[in-house]
Amino acid sequence: MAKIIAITNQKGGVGKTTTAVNLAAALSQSGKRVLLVDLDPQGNASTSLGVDKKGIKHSIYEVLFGHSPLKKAMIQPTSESPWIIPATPDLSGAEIELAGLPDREQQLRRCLEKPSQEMDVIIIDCPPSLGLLTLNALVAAHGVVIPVQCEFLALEGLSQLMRILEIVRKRLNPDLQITGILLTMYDKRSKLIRQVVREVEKFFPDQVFETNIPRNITVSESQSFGTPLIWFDKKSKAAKAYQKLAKEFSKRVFSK
Amino acid sequence: MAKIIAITNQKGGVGKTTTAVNLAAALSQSGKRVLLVDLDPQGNASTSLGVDKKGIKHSIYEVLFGHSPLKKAMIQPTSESPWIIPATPDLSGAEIELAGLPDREQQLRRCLEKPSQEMDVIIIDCPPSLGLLTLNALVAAHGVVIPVQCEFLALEGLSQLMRILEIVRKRLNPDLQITGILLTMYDKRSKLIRQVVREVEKFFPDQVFETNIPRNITVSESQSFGTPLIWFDKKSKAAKAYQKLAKEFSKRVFSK
Ligand SMILES: Nc1ncnc2c1ncn2[C@@H]1O[C@H](COP(=O)(O)OP(=O)(O)OP(=O)(O)O)[C@@H](O)[C@H]1O
Ligand SMILES: Nc1ncnc2c1ncn2[C@@H]1O[C@H](COP(=O)(O)OP(=O)(O)OP(=O)(O)O)[C@@H](O)[C@H]1O
Ligand SMILES: [Mg+2]
Ligand SMILES: [Mg+2]
Repeated sequence: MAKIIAITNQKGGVGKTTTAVNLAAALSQSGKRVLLVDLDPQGNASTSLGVDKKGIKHSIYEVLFGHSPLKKAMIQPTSESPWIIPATPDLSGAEIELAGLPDREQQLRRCLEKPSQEMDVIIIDCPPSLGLLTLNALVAAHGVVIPVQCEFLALEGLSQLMRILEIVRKRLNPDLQITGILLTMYDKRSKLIRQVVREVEKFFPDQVFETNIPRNITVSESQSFGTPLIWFDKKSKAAKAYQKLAKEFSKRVFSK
Repeated sequence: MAKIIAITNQKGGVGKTTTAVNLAAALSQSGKRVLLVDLDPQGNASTSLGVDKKGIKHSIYEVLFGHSPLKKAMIQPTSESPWIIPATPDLSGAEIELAGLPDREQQLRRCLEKPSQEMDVIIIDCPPSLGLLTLNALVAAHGVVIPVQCEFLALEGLSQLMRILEIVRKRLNPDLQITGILLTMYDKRSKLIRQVVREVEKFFPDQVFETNIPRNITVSESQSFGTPLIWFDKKSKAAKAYQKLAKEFSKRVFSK
């Protein structure tokens, strides 16, 4: 049975997609069978793995509403890369369409029952909101990784997100655990950033990953080439940090 | 009649809130009567203006659903600052609740009819999505300002956003114009950033503001002190850029 992990934070631009893609790639490189689900209508995870969205007939939208079997939507862009179920702009209408269904939060969990027989880990990249798409991911998941940009505004959303996770655990998914909080775009030269880091470690002591991800300009370049950073610029500090994160993640997720 | 301008982009973390707050503050400083509407459940615009959200009884949530008159929700944190209608976490349930209403996209437009008699400009800070909250802002608005971070992934969402704006203009709000595209976190040293800027200017030649906003670490600091950057660190390059933007914005919005 695969472990299902959602990468989520309603704050925008904190590194959810960058983390989902590079974590999935590092785990796949270490021999795990990995499926990445792009659940964001922007489709940034699909682009970051080099998927050309224009030609896609079967995306997560068709899978969610039962129009396509999940197996038809799975793509492996290169032999080394993780499998991915891409997202297209059609997904932006999904939240309103889901709102009208009976078990509206359970759709994704149902879709992932079959593939979790063949995979070791399924990683879900969430959009920057706490709407029905993210709720579907939280109901399907065993764990959540929460990327937090080391900026003041990012702190605000963290306690709101923790409250939501508690509600989901009580009412919809008792298995849901916090796999870890990941500090991203870390720059040790800035006093404010160090202060934000101290706050996060104070409020959530056991949950912060030891690994943090430094800011690195080649992240954006790797995305423009549709290649995970850990292969595009493997010697960069951020790439090495994602490899280290994959080891720490595996200890927390697979050794239980 | 006030001009109503939505600050929107479904890509997260591109500078929507930073732009909404500093543009509103600069316009208010120049003598305009300004109302800022925080339409993001994260409530970052409220925090950036120093509003303590814990004690709020009347927020944009109560106003949208008719529980509070708008006048009761308006706050002016200091005598110089713009007026604001704050957002609280209650707003995160609004999209599902709006989905069940008949004129679900028109709620905000109706709420803003009265205040636009007394204001010169109403600025709406949108969440990072194209859901019903953002749709309400686009139906109420005369213009949109689109902050775009100079990063590769940010380009992807731009054409999707333009398609949505076209649909809103055809079906819901024929007055909707693009006030301008604002390039944020601009760093001229990076080759990729200069490439992204060239792409944006090529696709949307007349719409990009001449002013762009440089990256500046004191932005985040100003937010932690609940003070707009243009007052917190008025000599910084980003603060001067926002003052320049306010002038360019006024020419595009008020001189018509
Ligand atoms: N470690 C890093 N160093 C430098 N830039 C980074 C880093 N991580 C992410 N970025 C850049 O920051 C931007 C935001 O990252 P990303 O898109 O992964 O965040 P996100 O949380 O998925 O955003 P959204 O909320 O829109 O889904 C991207 O342009 C990306 O290139
Ligand atoms: N010019 C700038 N220089 C440096 N940092 C900036 C600049 N503009 C914004 N930031 C920082 O980038 C982060 C994202 O900015 P902001 O919150 O305004 O974006 P947003 O688009 O409103 O995000 P969201 O999608 O979550 O609503 C914030 O932490 C902010 O402090
Ligand atoms: Mg993303
Ligand atoms: Mg914002």
